[in-house]
Amino acid sequence: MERLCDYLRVLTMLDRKGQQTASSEEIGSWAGVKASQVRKDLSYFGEFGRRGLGYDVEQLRAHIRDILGVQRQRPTIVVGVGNLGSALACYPGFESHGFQIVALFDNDPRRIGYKVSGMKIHSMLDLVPVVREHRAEIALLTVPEQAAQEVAEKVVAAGIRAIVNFAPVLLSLPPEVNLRNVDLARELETLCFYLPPKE
Amino acid sequence: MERLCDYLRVLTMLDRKGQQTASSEEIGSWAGVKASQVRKDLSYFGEFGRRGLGYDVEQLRAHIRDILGVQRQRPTIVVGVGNLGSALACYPGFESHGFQIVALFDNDPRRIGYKVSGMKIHSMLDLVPVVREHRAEIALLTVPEQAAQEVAEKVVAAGIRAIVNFAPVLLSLPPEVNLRNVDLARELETLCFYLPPKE
Ligand SMILES: NC(=O)c1ccc[n+]([C@@H]2O[C@H](COP(=O)([O-])OP(=O)(O)OC[C@H]3O[C@@H](n4cnc5c(N)ncnc54)[C@H](O)[C@@H]3O)[C@@H](O)[C@H]2O)c1
Ligand SMILES: NC(=O)c1ccc[n+]([C@@H]2O[C@H](COP(=O)([O-])OP(=O)(O)OC[C@H]3O[C@@H](n4cnc5c(N)ncnc54)[C@H](O)[C@@H]3O)[C@@H](O)[C@H]2O)c1
Repeated sequence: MERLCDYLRVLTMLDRKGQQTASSEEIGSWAGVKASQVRKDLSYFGEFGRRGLGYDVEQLRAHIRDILGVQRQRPTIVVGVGNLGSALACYPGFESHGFQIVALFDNDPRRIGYKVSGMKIHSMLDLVPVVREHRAEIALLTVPEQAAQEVAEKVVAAGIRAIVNFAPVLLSLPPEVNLRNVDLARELETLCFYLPPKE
Repeated sequence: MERLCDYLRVLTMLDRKGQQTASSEEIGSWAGVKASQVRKDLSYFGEFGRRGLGYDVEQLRAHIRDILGVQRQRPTIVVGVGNLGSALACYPGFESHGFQIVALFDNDPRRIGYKVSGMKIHSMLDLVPVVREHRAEIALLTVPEQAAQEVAEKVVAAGIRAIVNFAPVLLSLPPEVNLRNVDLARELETLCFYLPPKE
C-alpha cells in the first residue's frame, strides 16, 4: 500500500523530531491524505487513535514497519567498494534498518579478495552466482558515474530488482526495477537549517 | 521563514519525482499548511500560481532557493577524512548545492598532509586558524562514533554554528548550534520502494 509507505515516512520524520503523539489530521496533512482516510487505513490494521491524543508515534511506526515487512532483513549487496561503498559496508546502521549487507563487489584487481567488514570483495564476474547464493534483493550502487549505467544493467541481469543509486547520473532501466537515487548534497540543502541568508 | 524551508523540501521532492506543476493545495497538503497560506506566502515574494495550472515546480524551487540564500556558497569543512569523509570531500554534488568544501581535518598522522580532492588534510590542531581563515560555516562530521561528541565540541569552539553529524550518536551541544543528524539507513528504509512484504 503506497499510503502506508507515506505514513511511515511521516512517522519517521515526527519520531526524529522527538514528537510522541500525532493526530490523524496531522499525519494526513503531511502525507497529503484526508484525516478520515488515515483513520480508515489504520483501523483496517487494528490501529485506533485515542480521542484527544491521537496515535502513539513510536508504536504506530513500529506497527507499520512490521506490516510492510521493513523489519525483516533484506539481503543487500554493495557494488563499487571505494570510499562511499566501504563506508556503507561498514556502517552498522544498515542492519538495524533491514538492509543486511551480504556481499561486496568491485572490478579493481587491487580490491578483489580484500576484506571489508568481514566480507571478501568479489569480482564482478562472480555477480550472478553470489547474488543467487545469497538471494540478494537490493543493490547499493557506489561506482563512479561513468560506470553506473553499465554496472546497473549487470546487477539487473543478475536478478536484482531494487537499486539504490548513489552515482550522480540518471539511469535508464526496465520498468520492473525499483530505482532510487540518493544525492546527499541535495538532501542536505533541503535541511535549510544553517545560517539565515545574508540580506 | 520556516515555512519557506518546508515548501523547498516539498518542491525538491516533487522535482525529483519529475512533476512539472504543483497547486497550492498540493504544496500545502505536503507541507502541512493551508492552501490559502501557501498562496499568501508565495505572493509576498511575487510568486503567483496560474489558474488551473498552479506553480511551475522548477521555477518556484529556484526562486525559493534564491530567497533562502541556498544558492550562495557556504564554506564547509569535513572533519574525519576516512571512507565517508573522503567520499563527501570528492563529491562534486556539494558545490552545486551550495556547500563549498574548503578544508579537511583529521587526527591520524598518516592522513595529515595527504591530499584529497586537491586539499591537504589539516591536523585538528589547526582547526581554529583554518576555520577563521576560510570563514567556514558548516562542518560535516564523519568521525567514528566514540570521537563524535569531543570533536563536535572542538568544532563549535572554533566558531562553527552548523553541524551535519553522520556518526550514529546523539550529540549534546549548545542551543545556538544548528545540528542535523543524517542516517542513510533510516532514510533508505522510508523509501519503502523495494519488494512487497512476504505475506
Ligand atoms: N549521492 C551522494 O550523495 C554521493 C556522495 C559521495 C559520492 N557519491 C558518488 O558515489 C560514487 C562513489 O564515490 P567514491 O568516492 O566512493 O568513489 P571511489 O572512486 O572511491 O569508488 C568507486 C569504486 O567503484 C569501483 N568501480 C569502478 N568501476 C567499476 C565497475 N565497472 N564495476 C565494479 N566496480 C567498479 C572502483 O574500483 C572503486 O572501488 C561516485 O559516483 C560518487 O559521485 C555520491
Ligand atoms: N549516517 C550514515 O548514514 C553513515 C553511513 C556510513 C558511515 N557513517 C558513520 O560515519 C563515520 C565515519 O565512517 P567511516 O566509514 O568513514 O569511518 P573511518 O574509520 O573510515 O573514518 C573515520 C575518520 O575519522 C578520523 N578520526 C578519528 N578520530 C578523530 C578525531 N578525534 N579527530 C579527527 N578525526 C578523527 C579517523 O582518522 C578517520 O580518518 C562513522 O561514525 C560511521 O558510523 C554514517
